[in-house]
Amino acid sequence: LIVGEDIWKVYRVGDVEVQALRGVSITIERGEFVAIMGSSGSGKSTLMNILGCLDQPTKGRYRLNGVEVGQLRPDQLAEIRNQQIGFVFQSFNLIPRTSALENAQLPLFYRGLSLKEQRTLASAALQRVGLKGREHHSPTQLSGGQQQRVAIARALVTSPSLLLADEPTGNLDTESSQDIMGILEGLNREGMTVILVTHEVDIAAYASREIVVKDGQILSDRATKER
Amino acid sequence: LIVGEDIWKVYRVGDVEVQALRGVSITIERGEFVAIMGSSGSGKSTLMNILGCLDQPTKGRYRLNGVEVGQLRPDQLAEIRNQQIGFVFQSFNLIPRTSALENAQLPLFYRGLSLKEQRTLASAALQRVGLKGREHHSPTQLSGGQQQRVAIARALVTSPSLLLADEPTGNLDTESSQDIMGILEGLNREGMTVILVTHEVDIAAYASREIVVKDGQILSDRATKER
Ligand SMILES: Nc1ncnc2c1ncn2[C@@H]1O[C@H](COP(=O)(O)OP(=O)(O)OP(=O)(O)O)[C@@H](O)[C@H]1O
Ligand SMILES: Nc1ncnc2c1ncn2[C@@H]1O[C@H](COP(=O)(O)OP(=O)(O)OP(=O)(O)O)[C@@H](O)[C@H]1O
Ligand SMILES: [Mg+2]
Ligand SMILES: [Mg+2]
Repeated sequence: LIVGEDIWKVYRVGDVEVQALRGVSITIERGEFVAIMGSSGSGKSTLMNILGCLDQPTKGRYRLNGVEVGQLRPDQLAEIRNQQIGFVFQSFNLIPRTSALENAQLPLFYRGLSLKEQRTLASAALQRVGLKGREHHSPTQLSGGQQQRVAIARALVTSPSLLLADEPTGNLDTESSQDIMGILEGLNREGMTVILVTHEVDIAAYASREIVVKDGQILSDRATKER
Repeated sequence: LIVGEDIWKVYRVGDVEVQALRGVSITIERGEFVAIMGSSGSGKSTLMNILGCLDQPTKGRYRLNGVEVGQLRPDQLAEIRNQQIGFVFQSFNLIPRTSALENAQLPLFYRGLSLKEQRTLASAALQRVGLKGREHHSPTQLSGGQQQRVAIARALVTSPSLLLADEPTGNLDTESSQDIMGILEGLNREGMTVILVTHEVDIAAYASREIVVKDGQILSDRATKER
């Protein structure tokens, strides 16, 4: 599904160069459940953005489902993202002054579904992450963990084949975290490929493979015992 | 230092009432180190905002340092906050398109310090949280954990007597979390009162008192063994 070869991402800030990724090669098969761990600033979110077709490498190649992503136009990338990928961002990226329901519904816009069908799917997704009764709240009317759960519902509403989740339980208490991980586990058993970034060992334990990133490179990549 | 009596906070969303806090009474002495825990949506951030004079109760009284905060004008509240309180928000609240250094420097603006003195203090604070080399990055050029650490540096730069930190290590790996908690522990030993919201038991363990919030009320309030 995912083949990244010698991926580099270099940013310029003023006259200083920040090498966020330094030659990352990674292969992920369909249906895997991968946890990515590493220190703050090590390059995890940068890697996720590239795998999720939200950003392109400075150097190196990335094939998603056999398609060379590096060669595509922005509109083609947007279509791939919408058709195949669900994304939970580290900072949620919800639309302000817009309800939880409308936020969760957003990815369905391009699917030719009626508004009523969109609302039904979005409402079910919100209920699944424990947000019944908060559908009409806008982001500032939601707690941190509730905003994060809206972002998760939004990522799942299109039933994507690939889910990239950057710290999806960072703002959640233990019980809500376990609920969310249970949902992801179930979806993975049904075939969804899951790649998640986490700092928490208990969350990483749900995955069957753990990749550790350090200073823009892959430090280790090993199978882990499944629960 | 802090005396909250029967604090209620009720929000209206459409024609629905959300009772975020339902009669919370809390007393915190100078120099304490308190951890607040509880489920997502239980009322922790709402309580912190009221204790930090960022928001006022719907009902009930709050005395900070002997002063009835509920009676004050917004400019008086702003002065109290700036003089006495350092605040780490759950969603960081950094100023976009503004460097880490300028963000950390912001609370010093009202203190009659020269720009050079402000920059020196802000730079030292950033170095203390491990952000040397990232001073001139703006928030979008920083990782999630780096943004969180800028928010922490900003909260500490005025050497406040009271620190309210809402999930200060939520985006940090274990090592950075321990570094930050070590800094807070040290400041607490020097007399700073620390109230922190966390979902993580390991982080709560640094405190000497644990308050659990549930459905807008205090469920339990007990002394915990100090490390
Ligand atoms: N747009 C950008 N411009 C410049 N530097 C950047 C940019 N985005 C990220 N960086 C830098 O690249 C490095 C890696 O960032 P990244 O966000 O991938 O880290 P991370 O592993 O997700 O960290 P965290 O655990 O704190 O979220 C950091 O040092 C960061 O300062
Ligand atoms: N401005 C608001 N308008 C309406 N409802 C609100 C507002 N702010 C918070 N709420 C609601 O009040 C309740 C408590 O929110 P709060 O942010 O205090 O929770 P929390 O304990 O910090 O949760 P988390 O652990 O998810 O951050 C939630 O159910 C939330 O939906
Ligand atoms: Mg990150
Ligand atoms: Mg909160």
